[in-house]
Amino acid sequence: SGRTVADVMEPIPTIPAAKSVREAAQLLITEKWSMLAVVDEDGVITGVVTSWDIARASATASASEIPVTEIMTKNVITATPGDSILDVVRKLELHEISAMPVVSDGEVAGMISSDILAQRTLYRL
Amino acid sequence: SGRTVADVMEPIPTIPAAKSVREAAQLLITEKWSMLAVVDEDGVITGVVTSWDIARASATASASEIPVTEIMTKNVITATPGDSILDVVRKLELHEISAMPVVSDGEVAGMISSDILAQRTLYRL
Ligand SMILES: C[S@@+](CC[C@H](N)C(=O)[O-])C[C@H]1O[C@@H](n2cnc3c(N)ncnc32)[C@H](O)[C@@H]1O
Ligand SMILES: C[S@@+](CC[C@H](N)C(=O)[O-])C[C@H]1O[C@@H](n2cnc3c(N)ncnc32)[C@H](O)[C@@H]1O
Repeated sequence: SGRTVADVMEPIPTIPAAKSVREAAQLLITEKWSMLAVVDEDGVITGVVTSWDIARASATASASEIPVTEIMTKNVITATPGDSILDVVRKLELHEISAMPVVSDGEVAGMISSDILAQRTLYRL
Repeated sequence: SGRTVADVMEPIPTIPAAKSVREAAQLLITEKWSMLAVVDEDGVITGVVTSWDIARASATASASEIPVTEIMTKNVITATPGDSILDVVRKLELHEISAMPVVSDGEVAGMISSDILAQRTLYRL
């Protein structure tokens, strides 16, 4: 069982910034964890998209052909590989989010989420 | 810190079966936890909807005016108030889901999710 993010993080799916909301939805539903990192042509993360953002686009009747950049969250809350699980839980709770990309030396190394934490760090009670 | 579902469960938002996918999306984005229980006129749960279902509807270009019953999951995986946290984690992992309604005597009593577990039962590491 893990003590830091590095012990339990999982790969994070990415999507190019030019893709549409519909393409983001199509990718999201094939992935195990409900977050995509939006990346520019240099592979640098410019935002995140979760199924919540797709739901908001649906709720506001946004055209699904618009670029994913228009619905993504640009102010990305992240973790580092060395963060403790407690730091992660506090950050998720504070921002009312379920997942975060993990960054190391400016590069996206993976993701951590409450699903992953529940399955991999919840001590057997 | 909790040992059973009853100790940590939270209220579950409900939506009438006659509502549309768009109305479900509008309700989902206002709620803290990303699951709705779909109920018939007697208040009996007939399915669940998560933002994943809204994303799939968007991905397949489904009209957002269709009833929520057409996108909900009818075979609902549930917990009971007496279930242990370990039972819940195993069930969430087995079905690759993030949340479950909690039922007691055939009535929906609340919901439990990996977000709730991470915040309320993850022992401080
Ligand atoms: C407030 S949360 C509530 C729903 C759900 N817990 C979730 O995380 O998607 C929804 C919003 O948070 C954003 N979000 C999720 N994870 C994020 C992260 N790591 N950094 C920044 N924003 C994030 C999503 O893009 C979405 O706009
Ligand atoms: C396989 S999960 C993957 C995404 C995410 N973990 C989630 O739970 O939504 C997505 C599907 O599971 C369904 N689902 C989620 N919770 C459920 C539950 N407690 N019982 C039955 N189906 C559920 C949703 O309706 C959706 O169709």
